Amino acid sequence: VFVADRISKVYTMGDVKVHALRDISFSIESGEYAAIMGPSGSGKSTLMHIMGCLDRPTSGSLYLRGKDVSSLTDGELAEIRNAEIGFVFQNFNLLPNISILENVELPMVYAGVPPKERRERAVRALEMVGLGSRLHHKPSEVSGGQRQRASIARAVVNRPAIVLADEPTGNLDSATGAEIMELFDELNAKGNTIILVTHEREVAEHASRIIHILDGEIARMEIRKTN
Amino acid sequence: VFVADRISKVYTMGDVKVHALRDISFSIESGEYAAIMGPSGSGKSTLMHIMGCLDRPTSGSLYLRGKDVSSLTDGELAEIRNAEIGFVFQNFNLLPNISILENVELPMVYAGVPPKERRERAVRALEMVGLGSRLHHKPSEVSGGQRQRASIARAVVNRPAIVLADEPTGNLDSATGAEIMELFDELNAKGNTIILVTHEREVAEHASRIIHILDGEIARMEIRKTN
Ligand SMILES: Nc1ncnc2c1ncn2[C@@H]1O[C@H](COP(=O)(O)OP(=O)(O)OP(=O)(O)O)[C@@H](O)[C@H]1O
Ligand SMILES: Nc1ncnc2c1ncn2[C@@H]1O[C@H](COP(=O)(O)OP(=O)(O)OP(=O)(O)O)[C@@H](O)[C@H]1O
Ligand SMILES: [Mg+2]
Ligand SMILES: [Mg+2]
Repeated sequence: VFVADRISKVYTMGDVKVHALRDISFSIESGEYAAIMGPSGSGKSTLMHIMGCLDRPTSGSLYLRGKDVSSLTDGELAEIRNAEIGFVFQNFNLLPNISILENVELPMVYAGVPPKERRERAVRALEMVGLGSRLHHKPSEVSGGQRQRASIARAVVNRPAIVLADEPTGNLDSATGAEIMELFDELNAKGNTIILVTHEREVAEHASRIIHILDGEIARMEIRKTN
Repeated sequence: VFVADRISKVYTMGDVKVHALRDISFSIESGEYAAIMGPSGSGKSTLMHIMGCLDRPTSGSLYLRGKDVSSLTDGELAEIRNAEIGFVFQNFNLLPNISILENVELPMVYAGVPPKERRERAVRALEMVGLGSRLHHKPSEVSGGQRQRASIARAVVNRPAIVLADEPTGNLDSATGAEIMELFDELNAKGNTIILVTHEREVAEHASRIIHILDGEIARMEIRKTN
């Protein structure tokens, strides 16, 4: 579903260049369960944003279902993102002035889902992540881990074929983190492609392949025997 | 150094009340190394904000070095915070429009440290957390884990007697997380009081006591044999 062909990302600040990604090539099959691990600052979020069609590479190409995304306009990218990809941001990225329920409804507003169905599906997604009693709180009125879970509910509510989750359990205790991993496991069992960034080994071990990133490059691929 | 006497915190939203802390009492000795663990939403950050003099309890008292902080004005609280307490926020809380170097200098600006010394100490604190090559980046121009480390540098740069760190390693890979824990261990060895919130058992095991919070109450105290 994804093919990355020699993707590089260079951030230019004045006369300083930061090479966040250096000539990265790999492919992800449809329905695959992959994890990305690597040290802080190694380029994981940069790579996720490019795969999520939220950012463009400096050079190289990303193919989504065989189509080169760099050939698409911003509007077409936004449409693909909304229809196909659920993105869990490392910093949650919830809109601060609306409730977490309204935040979770947003992707369905763009997709044109009728209001009553939208509300029901958003409530159910939030109940699934344990936030049924916090629907009308604003993001600043819930805990860090609850914000993280709200952003996970928002990412999956539109039933995307691909879920990209950047450190989805960083703020969660092990029991709550295990519930979130169960959600991702179920989505993958139903055929959805799941790509997770994590620095927790026990989270990565849910995946069938772990891509190890070091200093903007793929250091090694670890294939896991799935039982 | 801290005595909490029947501290409660109730958030009131319209007609809904959220009891985030319920009658919590405990004491922390000067120079102690304590960890706070508990499920997402159990009240850890709320408790940390009250101990950090960033928020007031709904009822009960917090004594800092024998003084009841609820008897202090906002100005006096800000002074105590700046002089005595280094706070690492769960959401980092860096000012977005200035560089991370300027963010780390801020506590010293309030404390009246001369500019040259301020700049040198801020650079050293950022080098200590591995960010020597990102000094002039804005918070949005570094990775999630780098923002977290910048907020740790800011918390320790004023040499506070007490460091309160809310999930300081949530966005860090194990090697980088271990470097941060070494920093906290050294600060404690020098006599500073360290209180960490974490959901990672291996981080909590650096402490000599783990306070387990459940649903706004202390569920149990775990005393660790320190070798
Ligand atoms: N401003 C607020 N208004 C209403 N409820 C709030 C507010 N802030 C926090 N809460 C609620 O109080 C409870 C405790 O929140 P707190 O942030 O202390 O939890 P926590 O233990 O730090 O969780 P996490 O591990 O997810 O960070 C949560 O259930 C949260 O929804
Ligand atoms: N806008 C930017 N401008 C300049 N440099 C940037 C920018 N965004 C990221 N970087 C740098 O690019 C590198 C990769 O960042 P990225 O966020 O992809 O890392 P990461 O692997 O996700 O790290 P973490 O595990 O800490 O979240 C980092 O060294 C970072 O400082
Ligand atoms: Mg990242
Ligand atoms: Mg918290």
